[in-house]
Amino acid sequence: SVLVEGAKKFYYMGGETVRAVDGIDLRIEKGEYVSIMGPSGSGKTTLFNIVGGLTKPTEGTVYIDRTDISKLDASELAWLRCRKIGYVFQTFNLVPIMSALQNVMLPLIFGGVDRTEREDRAHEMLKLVGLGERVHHKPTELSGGQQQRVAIARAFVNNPAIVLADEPTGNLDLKTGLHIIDMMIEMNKSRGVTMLCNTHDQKIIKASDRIVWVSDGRVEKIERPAEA
Amino acid sequence: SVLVEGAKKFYYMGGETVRAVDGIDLRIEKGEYVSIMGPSGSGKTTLFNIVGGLTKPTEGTVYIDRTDISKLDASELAWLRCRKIGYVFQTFNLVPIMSALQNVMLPLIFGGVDRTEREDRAHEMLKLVGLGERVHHKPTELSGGQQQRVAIARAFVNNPAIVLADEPTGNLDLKTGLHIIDMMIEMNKSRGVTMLCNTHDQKIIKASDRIVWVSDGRVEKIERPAEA
Ligand SMILES: Nc1ncnc2c1ncn2[C@@H]1O[C@H](COP(=O)(O)OP(=O)(O)OP(=O)(O)O)[C@@H](O)[C@H]1O
Ligand SMILES: Nc1ncnc2c1ncn2[C@@H]1O[C@H](COP(=O)(O)OP(=O)(O)OP(=O)(O)O)[C@@H](O)[C@H]1O
Ligand SMILES: [Mg+2]
Ligand SMILES: [Mg+2]
Repeated sequence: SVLVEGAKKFYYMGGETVRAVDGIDLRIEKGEYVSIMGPSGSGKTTLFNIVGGLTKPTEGTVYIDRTDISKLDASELAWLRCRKIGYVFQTFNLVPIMSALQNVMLPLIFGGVDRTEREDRAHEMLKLVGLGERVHHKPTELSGGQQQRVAIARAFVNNPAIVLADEPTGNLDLKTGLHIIDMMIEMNKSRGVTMLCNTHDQKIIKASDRIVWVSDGRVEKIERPAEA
Repeated sequence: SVLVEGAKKFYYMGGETVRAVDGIDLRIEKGEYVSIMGPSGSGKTTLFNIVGGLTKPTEGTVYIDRTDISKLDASELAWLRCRKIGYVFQTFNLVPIMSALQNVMLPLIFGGVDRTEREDRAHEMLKLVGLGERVHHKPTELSGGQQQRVAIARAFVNNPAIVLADEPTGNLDLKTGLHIIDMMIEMNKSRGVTMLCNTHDQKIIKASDRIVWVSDGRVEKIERPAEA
């Protein structure tokens, strides 16, 4: 489960203070599928980075399964980021010199999985996202939506407890997007992966247990899809 | 106007040939607003790169205003890419060490515009895309959708004859996306900018004069929005 208490993130630029996140409280239960929606610039990626332990909040606390993540030492934080949480970044962040297969195998190295099994599991994930025929292509040899799908495969390959996905369907056509959303729902329902998705995509909203609306760094309202 | 005749782009990888674009003929009239739709990996970005003179086709010819662009020398090609055509890349391609304002001012340097006017025009474009308050932020200090809008502002600032936009609303929420689409329609109708948009966004489709559907590197069909 994820608990965010009083999170704030301020950037000081010249004379101005940018309040990217300006007081957010949020609780996500184990196995829940939560979408975060809001205008461009409203703080979704900043919240993602705070929850994922990638950015220290200016104020506030994040608990992952009741552990205050600011209290973790370097190796515990590394374990959290490599085993417990999977990330799909808005800008993909793939390793440019590695193939799709090698990129997806990467988290498994930290899982202490042997090479044959790493290859098998990476192949399997890439097939699941429709890229079985592109496994040896490097990121520059892939389309935008293909790179996005490699990033998604990489996030799930290690069977993390939580996946944080930042606009995971932004570069996908309707059909491919639906396929990916079905895969993420399947991961959520059958493997119990807790899902936190930043999205503008109505199709993801419909699949969610709850929708959190943010605006100007704060939570505006929270609702169930039936009400949305 | 843009004329594409028999365009093909093949990549040779180990024993395999990837047919990214596999025989495309396309004619776009001056001032037209054309959308290109198709599944992830179907060849839209590759076609964009061929039309924009960024990639040489394996076969086929591109004519911009009746000029075969493969016949242009280096300085003529530079003029084409800096003055005649504006680009919104799927991966934005902003200069990381420059602010939003400096990024948008860049094409104007090639236009021989003096500094005061460059700043004024860049400010004006950034206001038009809703970023008047973020002009001094660098790309890493901007949200994904804000970076996308800087890329859009940069594409239009030089008053090019043609704008090629690759998924320009992929990272934008509904409201911001509509605002940007209205701005592009305005540029098309009032300034006569010829628009070629790769997109998955139904809102852009509705605004287009024609929709070109691509699949596996070929044109599947072309229709008017009323029929779509
Ligand atoms: N440099 C390259 N080497 C090998 N294959 C490539 C290269 N660039 C692109 N491809 C392949 O060519 C095909 C078309 O790619 P392209 O980027 O044009 O697709 P797209 O329609 O823009 O997709 P998307 O909607 O995901 O952005 C894809 O299958 C891709 O894997
Ligand atoms: N390093 C930084 N320095 C200064 N301001 C920043 C920095 N990073 C983000 N911001 C600002 O904080 C605000 C929130 O950014 P964030 O990336 O969280 O938005 P977002 O909701 O993810 O937007 P989008 O939907 O466009 O991706 C934005 O207004 C942005 O300009
Ligand atoms: Mg974001
Ligand atoms: Mg593309």
